[in-house]
Amino acid sequence: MAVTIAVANQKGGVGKTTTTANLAVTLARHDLRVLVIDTDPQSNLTSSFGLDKAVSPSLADSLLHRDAELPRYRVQDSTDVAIDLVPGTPELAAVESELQTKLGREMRLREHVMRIDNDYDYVLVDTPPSLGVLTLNALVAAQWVIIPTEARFFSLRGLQMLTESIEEVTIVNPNLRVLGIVLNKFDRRLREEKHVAGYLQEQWEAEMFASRIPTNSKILEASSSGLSIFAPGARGRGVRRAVDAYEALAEEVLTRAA
Amino acid sequence: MAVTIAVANQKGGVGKTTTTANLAVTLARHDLRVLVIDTDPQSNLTSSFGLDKAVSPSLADSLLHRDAELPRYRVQDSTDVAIDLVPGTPELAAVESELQTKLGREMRLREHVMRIDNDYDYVLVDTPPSLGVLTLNALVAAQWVIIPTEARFFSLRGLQMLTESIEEVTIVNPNLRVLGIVLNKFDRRLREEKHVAGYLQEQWEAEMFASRIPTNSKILEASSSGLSIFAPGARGRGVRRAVDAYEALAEEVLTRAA
Ligand SMILES: Nc1ncnc2c1ncn2[C@@H]1O[C@H](COP(=O)(O)OP(=O)(O)OP(=O)(O)O)[C@@H](O)[C@H]1O
Ligand SMILES: Nc1ncnc2c1ncn2[C@@H]1O[C@H](COP(=O)(O)OP(=O)(O)OP(=O)(O)O)[C@@H](O)[C@H]1O
Ligand SMILES: [Mg+2]
Ligand SMILES: [Mg+2]
Repeated sequence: MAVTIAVANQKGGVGKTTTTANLAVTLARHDLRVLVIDTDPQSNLTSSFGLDKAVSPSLADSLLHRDAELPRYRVQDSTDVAIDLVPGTPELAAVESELQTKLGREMRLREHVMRIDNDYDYVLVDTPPSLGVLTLNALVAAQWVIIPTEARFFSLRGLQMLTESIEEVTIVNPNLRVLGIVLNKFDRRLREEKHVAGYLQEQWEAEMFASRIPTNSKILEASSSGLSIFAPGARGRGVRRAVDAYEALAEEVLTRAA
Repeated sequence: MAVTIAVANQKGGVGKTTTTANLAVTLARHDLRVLVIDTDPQSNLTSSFGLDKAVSPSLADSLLHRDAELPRYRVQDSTDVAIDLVPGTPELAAVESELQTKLGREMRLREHVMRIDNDYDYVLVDTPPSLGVLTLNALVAAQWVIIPTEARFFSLRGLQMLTESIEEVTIVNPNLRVLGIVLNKFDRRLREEKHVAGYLQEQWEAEMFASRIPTNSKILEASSSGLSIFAPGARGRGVRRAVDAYEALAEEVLTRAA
């Protein structure tokens, strides 16, 4: 049975997609079988793996029709590491309202994941920046939640709301727990960031991962050029630092989730 | 009758809230009467104006009950410029599902704004990072949309989806048009940003505002310290540059919306 992790934070732009993609590749480099699921209508995770063609049937279909298969595509990251991906599509936006009145609206993804989770060691689910039905489906399907956050004031306020929502989800998914909070885009040159990071360490000490992902232009460039930071051709100190940061995070994930 | 502008982009973290807050203060410094409305359950706009107390009745109540008043609070920005604010609250998250089956679910905010818009010259509406019912209410209530974006690949994909949604809203709000796209957090030292900025200029030339808001740590610090970049005590070259950038943007807004 796979370890299923939802990557969630309703605060926008904190690095959910980037963390999901890079953590998935890092785990796959440890020879683990990895599936990533993109529940965001914007489908940034799907495009970061270079899959841009129209997909049918799609994840939206399987959320609406219990007997539709979960569409899985093998994506060859530029590092020759194989990962399976359930692509997101714009139709997911309509699923939010279509599921509102359906029975077990937040259990739909879990049912599909349970059918296939023997094929994987890790399943990572990227979510949109909201606490709506799509994110709820990810939280109900998962055993763990990774919460990427920035060291910014607005993100702090979101953490409280998110942990309360996670608490509520334990009504239908009693196993769900926070695996950890990862500080992303951390820029220790900014006074503001050091200040908020200190506060996070104090208030959420048990949840905070020791590893922090620094702000790094190579991470930014990778998410758009399609050339992963792990690619054989990617070189330099910036790449090295980025790979090491995700490597350290993956080690902590493996230890905490074991 | 006020000019009503929705500030929207379903891509998270692009600077919707920061742009709304700073543009509102800049317009108020031009002796214009300004109202800001916070439709995001995270309520970052509300906390950036220092209003943190529980509000009742709230915006969520007025969206659900047509005869409830829109709650307006006078907030004194630290620059002594007065702005009215309709605060956001966490209950707004529940409004998304409660309104799904109600008649005229996306027209609710418009009805309230029309009752009070003679009191203002400009009404700015901040929205959550999604294209759900709350953002739809803002788009139906507005005549214009300002789209903050970053010069990042993931943001580009969102622009297409957003402009298609805006096009659809013209079924119920024929006047709605894009006032402009503003490049925010622009860092011209990054190759990636220069590259995407060039693409934006080519593909969306007519919509792009000439003014760009640079990435600036003073803008970041202001949104959390509660000390505005416009405050008498805020000094230095970074502050000057930030204030000038919003000043230039406000000029373009005034020209285009006239
Ligand atoms: N450590 C990092 N260093 C530099 N840039 C980063 C880092 N992590 C993410 N980014 C960039 O920050 C932006 C936001 O990241 P991303 O899109 O992954 O966030 P998100 O939380 O998934 O956003 P959304 O809320 O829209 O889903 C992207 O342009 C991404 O490339
Ligand atoms: N020009 C800028 N320079 C530096 N930091 C900025 C700038 N504009 C916004 N920020 C910072 O970037 C982060 C994201 O901005 P903001 O919260 O306004 O975006 P948003 O689009 O409203 O996010 P959400 O999608 O969660 O509503 C905040 O920490 C903010 O302080
Ligand atoms: Mg994302
Ligand atoms: Mg915001």
